[in-house]
Amino acid sequence: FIKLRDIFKIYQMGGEDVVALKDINLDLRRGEYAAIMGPSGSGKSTLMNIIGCLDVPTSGSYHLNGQEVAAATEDELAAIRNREIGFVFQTFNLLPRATAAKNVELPLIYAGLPPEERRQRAAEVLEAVGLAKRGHHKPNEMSGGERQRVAIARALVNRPSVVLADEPTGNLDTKIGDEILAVFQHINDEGKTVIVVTHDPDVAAKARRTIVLRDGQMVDRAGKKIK
Amino acid sequence: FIKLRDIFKIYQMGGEDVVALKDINLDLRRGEYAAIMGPSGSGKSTLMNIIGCLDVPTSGSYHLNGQEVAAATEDELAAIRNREIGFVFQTFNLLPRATAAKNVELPLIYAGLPPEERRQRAAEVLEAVGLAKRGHHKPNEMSGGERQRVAIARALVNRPSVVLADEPTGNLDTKIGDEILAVFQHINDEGKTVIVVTHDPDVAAKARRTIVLRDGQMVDRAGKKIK
Ligand SMILES: Nc1ncnc2c1ncn2[C@@H]1O[C@H](COP(=O)(O)OP(=O)(O)OP(=O)(O)O)[C@@H](O)[C@H]1O
Ligand SMILES: Nc1ncnc2c1ncn2[C@@H]1O[C@H](COP(=O)(O)OP(=O)(O)OP(=O)(O)O)[C@@H](O)[C@H]1O
Ligand SMILES: [Mg+2]
Ligand SMILES: [Mg+2]
Repeated sequence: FIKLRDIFKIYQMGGEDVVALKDINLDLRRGEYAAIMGPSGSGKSTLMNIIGCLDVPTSGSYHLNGQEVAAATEDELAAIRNREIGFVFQTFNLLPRATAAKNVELPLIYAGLPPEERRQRAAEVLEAVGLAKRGHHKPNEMSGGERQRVAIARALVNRPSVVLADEPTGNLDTKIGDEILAVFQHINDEGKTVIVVTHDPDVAAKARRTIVLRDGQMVDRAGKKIK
Repeated sequence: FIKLRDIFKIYQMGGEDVVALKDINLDLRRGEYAAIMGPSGSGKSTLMNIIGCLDVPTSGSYHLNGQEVAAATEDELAAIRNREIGFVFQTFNLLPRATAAKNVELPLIYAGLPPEERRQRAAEVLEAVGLAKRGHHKPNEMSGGERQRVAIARALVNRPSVVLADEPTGNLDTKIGDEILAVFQHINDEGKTVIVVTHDPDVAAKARRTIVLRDGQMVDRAGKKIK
């Protein structure tokens, strides 16, 4: 379902190269629930952005559902991102001048849903993340953890087949964090693929499989490079 | 040293009021090392912003080092913030078009330090947070945890007497998070006051005292309101 082969991501910056990912080889089945862990700067967000079709590798191949993503047109990529993938960004990336509800409705606007159905679905998913009464507030009128939950709600509202969450509980207390993870588990029980980047071993424990990065490479639990 | 009496913070929004803080009474000694915990939305960042002179309460009084902050002039407040207080924001608030080193030098520019000394100090504190080689990169060329560490470095570079850190390890793995906490402990050993907002009980355990908020109020460990 997700097949990464020999993936490299290298940022060329003036005289130096920053190797964000190297030698990444990874197979993920449909319906997988995986956690990605590793030190700050080890390449986790970069890997997520490539899986989520938000970024392209410098070299290597990425097959999603049998299709080589590098060969896809801009329109095909946009359609994949909107229909199939729900992405929770590490820095939320909410529209500052739109209310929480409008932010959450955005993927449904792209999907062409009528207004009443959009409002209904946005309200449902905001309730699921504990923000039922805050839909009419803007991001800068909310706490850090509330904004994180709006970003989570937006990623889930289109019922995507792949949920990619980059440190979704970083700004949340344990209780609400567990509620969010229960939502992810429920989604995974329905057969959807869930991939979570986390620094928290308790969060990784909820996944069925853990992938560990160090300095841009995959390593096993002893820290030795996997090939 | 820090004395909050009957602090309220109420946001008036159209027809409704959001009570972010109510009945806050708190004494913090000079050299205290305190953690503030509580659910998402419970008022932690709001409390930190008031302590850090970045926001004013709706009612109540705040004495800092014997001076009533509400009675201070704009210039006096700016001087306090620049000389006495180092603030790590939950959302980092870095200048996107400046390098990490320039971001870290900013408080020293306000303090009037000459360029060579600024560069030296910025390099020292960037090394202390594990970013020795990244000073010439901009925030959008860095990972989430790297940006968080630039924000931490900037808060510490002017050697403030009060360090206020709003969830400083939220984007960091355990190893680098522990290194940051060791830096805070070292600063506290020198007699400086350190206050950390955190969702992580392991981080709170490093402080000498924990303050718990729920729905804008201080509660004891059983969850009962403190008066
Ligand atoms: N500018 C604002 N206008 C209206 N309400 C606000 C504003 N800023 C914060 N709030 C509300 O005040 C309450 C406390 O917010 P605060 O940011 O202090 O919470 P917090 O404890 O830091 O939460 P988190 O752990 O999620 O960061 C929240 O309900 C929040 O939505
Ligand atoms: N646009 C960019 N230009 C140059 N280097 C970059 C860029 N984006 C990321 N990097 C670097 O690539 C490496 C991997 O970054 P990435 O964001 O994937 O790390 P991460 O594992 O998500 O870290 P964190 O846990 O701190 O969020 C880091 O060293 C980072 O500084
Ligand atoms: Mg990241
Ligand atoms: Mg906060």
